[in-house]
Amino acid sequence: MRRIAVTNQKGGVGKTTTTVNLGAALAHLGQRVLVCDFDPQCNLTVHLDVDPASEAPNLYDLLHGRASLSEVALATEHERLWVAPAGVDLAGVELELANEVGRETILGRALDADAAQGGESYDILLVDCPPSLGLLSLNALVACEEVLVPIQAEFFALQGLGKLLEVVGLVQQRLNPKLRISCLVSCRYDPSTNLSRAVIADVREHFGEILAETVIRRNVKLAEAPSHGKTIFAYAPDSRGAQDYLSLARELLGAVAGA
Amino acid sequence: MRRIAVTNQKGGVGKTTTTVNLGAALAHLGQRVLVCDFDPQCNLTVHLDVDPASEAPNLYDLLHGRASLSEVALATEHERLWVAPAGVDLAGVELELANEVGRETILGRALDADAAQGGESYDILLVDCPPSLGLLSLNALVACEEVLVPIQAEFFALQGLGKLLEVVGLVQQRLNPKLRISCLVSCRYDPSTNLSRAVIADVREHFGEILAETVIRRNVKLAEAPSHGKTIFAYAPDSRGAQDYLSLARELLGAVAGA
Ligand SMILES: Nc1ncnc2c1ncn2[C@@H]1O[C@H](COP(=O)(O)OP(=O)(O)OP(=O)(O)O)[C@@H](O)[C@H]1O
Ligand SMILES: Nc1ncnc2c1ncn2[C@@H]1O[C@H](COP(=O)(O)OP(=O)(O)OP(=O)(O)O)[C@@H](O)[C@H]1O
Ligand SMILES: [Mg+2]
Ligand SMILES: [Mg+2]
Repeated sequence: MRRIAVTNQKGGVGKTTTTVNLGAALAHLGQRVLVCDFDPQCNLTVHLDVDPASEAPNLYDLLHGRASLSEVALATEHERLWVAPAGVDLAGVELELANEVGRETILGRALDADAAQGGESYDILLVDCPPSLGLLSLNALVACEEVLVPIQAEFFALQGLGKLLEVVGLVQQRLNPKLRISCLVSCRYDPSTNLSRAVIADVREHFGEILAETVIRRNVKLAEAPSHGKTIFAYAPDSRGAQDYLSLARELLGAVAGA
Repeated sequence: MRRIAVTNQKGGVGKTTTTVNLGAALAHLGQRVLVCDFDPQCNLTVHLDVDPASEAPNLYDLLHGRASLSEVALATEHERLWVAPAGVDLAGVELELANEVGRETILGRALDADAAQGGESYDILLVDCPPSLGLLSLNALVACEEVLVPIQAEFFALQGLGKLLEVVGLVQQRLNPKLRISCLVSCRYDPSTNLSRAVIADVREHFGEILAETVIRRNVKLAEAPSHGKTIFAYAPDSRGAQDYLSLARELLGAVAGA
């Protein structure tokens, strides 16, 4: 199973939108995909029409050792797409688990345990992270082998990348030698401004070999889909947003094939 | 001194852009303004052309009791506008201060101590918060009497407001009875989509009496200004962005006058 953490501590760049719709696009192309909501805001959970206040077990219970991944994962209305929802209590884990031994490895160990017990088998796991580099994001970086970084082509995007690379480097050295940044994805791209073009040119110069060819363009259908509890493929399958995420999914699958 | 926390745990809604440019607009109208960068991303610090890696004392030192506000605050090139910068270490305080007695009251006590010792006197203090409701944001909510909430007229904006109101309520009950949400401000507004109009109508229905009349429209000049280390007034004084933040500043000052 390919495990990918979708993270960027800069807020509002398109992490949740990418996790949901890239996940759905990969499922569309025949992959069995599990998307996890590791953000206490529960945006991904709501985007896929699950109630964050539901009594059913969620990732908060998994982190406290009270539920396995198989008990948390739910089927969605989309074939081959499952979701492991967040709960309203998830914000508490940063402090609740602060003194736990191996606190950064809880998610990784839970995923390994589930696979060992013959849980549902997925081809790809995507973890949506909160806009910070705290304990939840660290758990995702330790549990995964790849990092996918959505960026918005604006000035602050460049400032945050340095810090993110530093943290990924530390996790590689100390906790997870397999971890690598596999892909930077330009999201919410507005080709009409000089700013966007200038920032993307800058990113291509410094990170050219990992910058995805596919650019996710600004498309209001992507911002409307969550209010209907649907992925872009169920809400507006002919939209630019659906095309762009399908092209990104193909690029991601092609990257492995060529590896 | 009017103390205002600029916060919303939803990422990328315009917190930093609002703190810098509302601060500059208030200074433009004759107020003495201090803006504080309480976000470990250091976006506000860089926006005002200060180096987050500088050796000079910053808010990280203030939180550890090693520097007072007067020692941290720096003049900017704008008359009547000062900045208390963040440092690259600020991300560490969530865990470093987790077990400190009264950990949520550190900023408030430092501001009180500085005023008592005859520190620089400001009319208005604005605190830019990170996209989370952790220890840094709680310190801002305890230290301030007002909360200004930038919102982006998109679906996830509504989802987060409930949680923010809940946390503000808890802070009011347990730590700071004076705290109130004084203003919701629609930022990055794009009048051309049905989504924006529908969300704003929804917000007006639920929060009409605190929703600012002024709407901050999408304006690329606001996104370009940070790469020049300038406020919108120094970078593009005739832009829509400058007009909108000036109108918001007038509204904020009028609100007090009428109080
Ligand atoms: N390509 C796009 N076109 C138009 N709107 C988009 C696009 N991608 C995301 N959005 C919208 O932009 C906003 C931010 O996106 P999203 O919530 O996915 O970002 P995020 O990085 O997950 O934010 P946070 O840091 O709060 O977790 C949302 O309102 C979303 O609907
Ligand atoms: N009115 C506007 N018009 C155009 N761009 C804007 C506007 N307001 C903010 N921006 C841009 O949108 C992006 C997000 O804004 P900003 O960084 O101020 O949000 P934030 O809430 O502080 O984000 P974070 O949650 O990461 O702290 C930035 O690239 C900024 O330049
Ligand atoms: Mg998100
Ligand atoms: Mg900010």
